[in-house]
Amino acid sequence: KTGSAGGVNLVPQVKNIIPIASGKGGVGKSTVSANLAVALSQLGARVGLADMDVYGPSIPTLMGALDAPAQEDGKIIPIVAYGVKIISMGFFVPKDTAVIWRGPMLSKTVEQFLGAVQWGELDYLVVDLPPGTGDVQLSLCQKVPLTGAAIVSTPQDVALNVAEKAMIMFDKLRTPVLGIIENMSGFVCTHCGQREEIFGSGGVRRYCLDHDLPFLGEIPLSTDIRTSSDSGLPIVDSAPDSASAKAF
Amino acid sequence: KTGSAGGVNLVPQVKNIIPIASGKGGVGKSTVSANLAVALSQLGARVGLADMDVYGPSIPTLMGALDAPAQEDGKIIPIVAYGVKIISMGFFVPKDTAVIWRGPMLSKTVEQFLGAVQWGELDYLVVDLPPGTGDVQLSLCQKVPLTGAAIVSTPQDVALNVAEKAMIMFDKLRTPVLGIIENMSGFVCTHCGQREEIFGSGGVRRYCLDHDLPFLGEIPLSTDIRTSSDSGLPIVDSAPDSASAKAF
Ligand SMILES: Nc1ncnc2c1ncn2[C@@H]1O[C@H](COP(=O)(O)OP(=O)(O)O)[C@@H](O)[C@H]1O
Ligand SMILES: Nc1ncnc2c1ncn2[C@@H]1O[C@H](COP(=O)(O)OP(=O)(O)O)[C@@H](O)[C@H]1O
Ligand SMILES: [Zn+2]
Repeated sequence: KTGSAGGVNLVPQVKNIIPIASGKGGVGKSTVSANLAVALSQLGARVGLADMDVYGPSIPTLMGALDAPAQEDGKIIPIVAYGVKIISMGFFVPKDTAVIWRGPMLSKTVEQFLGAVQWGELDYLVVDLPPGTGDVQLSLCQKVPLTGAAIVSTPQDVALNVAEKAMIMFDKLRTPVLGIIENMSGFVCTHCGQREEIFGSGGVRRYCLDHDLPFLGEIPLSTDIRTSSDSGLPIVDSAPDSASAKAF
Repeated sequence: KTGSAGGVNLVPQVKNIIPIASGKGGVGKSTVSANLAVALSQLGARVGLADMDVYGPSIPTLMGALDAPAQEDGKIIPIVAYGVKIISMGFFVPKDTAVIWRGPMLSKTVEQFLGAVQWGELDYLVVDLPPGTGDVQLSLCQKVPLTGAAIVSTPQDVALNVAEKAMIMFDKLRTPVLGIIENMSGFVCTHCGQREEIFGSGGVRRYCLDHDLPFLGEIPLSTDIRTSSDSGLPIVDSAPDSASAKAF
């Protein structure tokens, strides 16, 4: 494990911290983070979910958790949904407000969401990262030991080229990469069963073979994943026997 | 016009500066920026395209422009493709390198890409912004007068809620919002003609009606837009009579 260079580990009671990352935005990091956290909780693990996308938090919507957290002894008590403890900027910022902050404020938020939340004993803390390779990612890698990062990408070159930037960053910061998930991989028409490669497919599996990285699986592009996100019902819970849920 | 608060306008020779923005990543800001710039150039305007997505530049790939720019008298000479002058971090950073910078370096890059490039006289400078409401957006609004921002979103709630953050920011920074473009609006199966609402449709038009904002149009989700992006052939140039090109 790396991280917490020379400092104190802000969350010593957490066994595994797993960032879900991608250099690219809109590839499904939040959707994967939410469904992964719920799936781990269904297996009986004690799970936390930290939404570090400060500018564009969508975890509260995805998890149908819209209350504001309470405080106790100066610590924030996380909101619980589907058995998962959750923290997000979305709980503190009204819908009609934007967080217009420069870098240093982002780093403060990372510290708060780690050290100032009453996480309790956790087996897994899933961290939904924003796109890019900036302040939030750097601060996370420097403040706590990370078990390993899971990378999410869509299959096409334009997305994979940018998703790759997060992997390069983790290598530089000596954080292990657990592997890559291909999301929005192929679309099957619900009317005639024709398979359409809207964003392509297979691009991530090829990349993993070329770079000797574990391929963690593929999730289809499907309308029910998007509708479950919009309605705050993670698909691993709302349709556990569907192909989409099984892919997660 | 706002911006360049009390300072010197870094690009006085540019008539209109139009940021293409969205709080949300992966909604098509770069694809819209590239195709808009090429379409404006085809109409006879003198057009520049500045890729301010420092962590995840994709304009060089989208425009098929992969050479490194030359320098002359301490200024960067932009690369020209499809009649458009282009600057991007992608020209300066090799594929296997990530830009792992904190906020202040982003602001320096914004200044460089405005003041240190030999843009010449331009009718339009299209600026492809990264997701979020942070350093790059703040610096841009503070350094130059902006004509107005075009916002891009996909139709679903999760995306629109975050795309909205950019509009809130522009209002705060007294930058006009020209309107919103709905991208990836509906998908038509090429085999049976059935329309699938993978990301939904109509969400942006409704939002514009509710908030008294101009609706700038909708672009369908289509495989040929993605393939044209991956191959560096903006669709307004490679298939000018297609429905996708007409939408741009
Ligand atoms: N496999 C999928 N099929 C259909 N829609 C998806 C899928 N994965 C994600 N989405 C949708 O795409 C949008 C972007 O996903 P999100 O998880 O917010 O990405 P990120 O966190 O990388 O920005 C959301 O509206 C989500 O519902
Ligand atoms: N209307 C569309 N139909 C199909 N694919 C699209 C469409 N618009 C964008 N894309 C693809 O979606 C991906 C994300 O688009 P991009 O322009 O990079 O978004 P952003 O700049 O907002 O991150 C790219 O691979 C692009 O080719
Ligand atoms: Zn069909």
